[in-house]
Amino acid sequence: MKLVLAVVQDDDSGELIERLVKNKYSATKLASTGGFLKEGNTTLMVGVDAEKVKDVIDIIKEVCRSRKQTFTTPIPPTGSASVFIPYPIDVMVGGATIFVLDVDHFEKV
Amino acid sequence: MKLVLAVVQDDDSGELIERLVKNKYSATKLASTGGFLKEGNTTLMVGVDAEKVKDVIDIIKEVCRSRKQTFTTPIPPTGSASVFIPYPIDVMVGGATIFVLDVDHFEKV
Amino acid sequence: MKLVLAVVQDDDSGELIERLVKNKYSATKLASTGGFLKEGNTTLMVGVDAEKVKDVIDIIKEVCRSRKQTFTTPIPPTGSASVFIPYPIDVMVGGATIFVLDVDHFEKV
Ligand SMILES: Nc1ncnc2c1ncn2[C@@H]1O[C@@H]2COP(=O)(O)O[C@H]3[C@@H](O)[C@H](n4cnc5c(N)ncnc54)O[C@@H]3COP(=O)(O)O[C@H]2[C@H]1O
Ligand SMILES: Nc1ncnc2c1ncn2[C@@H]1O[C@@H]2COP(=O)(O)O[C@H]3[C@@H](O)[C@H](n4cnc5c(N)ncnc54)O[C@@H]3COP(=O)(O)O[C@H]2[C@H]1O
Ligand SMILES: Nc1ncnc2c1ncn2[C@@H]1O[C@@H]2COP(=O)(O)O[C@H]3[C@@H](O)[C@H](n4cnc5c(N)ncnc54)O[C@@H]3COP(=O)(O)O[C@H]2[C@H]1O
Repeated sequence: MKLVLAVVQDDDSGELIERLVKNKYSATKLASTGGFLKEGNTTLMVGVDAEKVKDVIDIIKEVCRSRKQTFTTPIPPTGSASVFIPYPIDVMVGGATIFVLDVDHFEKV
Repeated sequence: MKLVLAVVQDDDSGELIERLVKNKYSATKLASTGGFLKEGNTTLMVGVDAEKVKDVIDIIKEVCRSRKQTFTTPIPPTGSASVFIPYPIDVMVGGATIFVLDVDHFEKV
Repeated sequence: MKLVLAVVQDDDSGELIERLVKNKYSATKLASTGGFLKEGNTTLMVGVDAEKVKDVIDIIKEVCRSRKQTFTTPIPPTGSASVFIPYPIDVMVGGATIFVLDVDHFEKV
């Protein structure tokens, strides 16, 4: 038995939990905060048989992989134009930090 | 030193902590959420000497063992009767998921 | 890779996180509650290379070491005096409970 602890972005945690549950994995969600950015994030605890660890990490990768997302931010009008011009900017989102711990003993009562 | 992580129902966590404290164990409580039912539950962290792990698990079993509880739900009146009839239904409550992790190094400062 | 779990007082957690971040460590903060005093405290998760564990524990010691703090509590006036007399009392604050766990596998995605 291994315990997978994954720190993921709040925006990805809902979809990640759905995918894990759909694949018959159990998970427990803990609300957490990043030390550097001080933003809320999610720490997920997934207890799983050792041979399934790779599968769980693959699911985390598919949902949480750092990716570029394009946000259109309105650029304030310049000169006489009174219309906001949408302007695309790229921001890196997602990402997951994964720790796998060995479990000495597992029991459900 | 071992670290016992137990995911238990919110309703059982108060009594469980009291029983652990009465038996001179220290515990730290983390609010958590179940991945499947999306209901609040409690993740308890108990650092304890290796030879006491079995005792801690026995206390968890006594307080949190899955058990049938009978709830009386009012059945809406039928026909001309205008009185709600209490009707007993059995629901499984309790339960605990327990992970025991090995602790490399323990220190209080 | 090791995972340092440190249960510290809420009042010390802000400064502790700043010191860790300044020393290029990453940390994740979990809100927690003490089993005995039922007061809020902070559980900090710091994943770090094995040879840096001692440095992280030294930083925790410097910020969180149990120490005497003098509080002046107003003593109600006695007799005809109508002025509160400040009276110093010593209280032990701080302290940290530290668990170091071995990490089987670490990955960022
Ligand atoms: N070794 C570890 N142990 C425990 N938790 C860990 C960890 N590595 C990452 N995390 C958790 O994952 C979140 C995202 O980390 P990431 O490395 O992708 O992205 C990080 C990283 O790129 C950067 N960063 C973090 N600490 C830094 C530092 N001391 N100096 C410079 N940049 C830092 O800021 C981003 C946000 O960090 P934040 O702390 O808010 O949030 C972190 C933290 O909650
Ligand atoms: N291996 C593990 N790793 C991490 N956390 C674990 C875990 N096993 C259990 N837990 C935690 O314990 C709670 C109760 O689990 P239990 O197995 O008694 O009771 C579970 C189980 O009977 C069922 N269940 C959970 N996941 C399922 C799934 N993928 N498919 C079908 N049923 C599921 O629903 C009940 C409530 O689950 P929920 O997720 O809301 O809440 C779970 C979860 O927070
Ligand atoms: N082995 C362990 N496993 C998991 N978490 C641990 C732990 N040892 C300490 N902690 C966490 O650290 C907090 C401070 O513990 P400390 O030992 O400094 O200070 C403790 C200790 O001096 C005393 N205490 C704790 N449990 C006791 C008990 N069963 N009987 C008598 N005194 C107790 O009360 C203070 C506050 O305890 P509280 O539970 O509110 O808060 C605890 C708890 O959240």
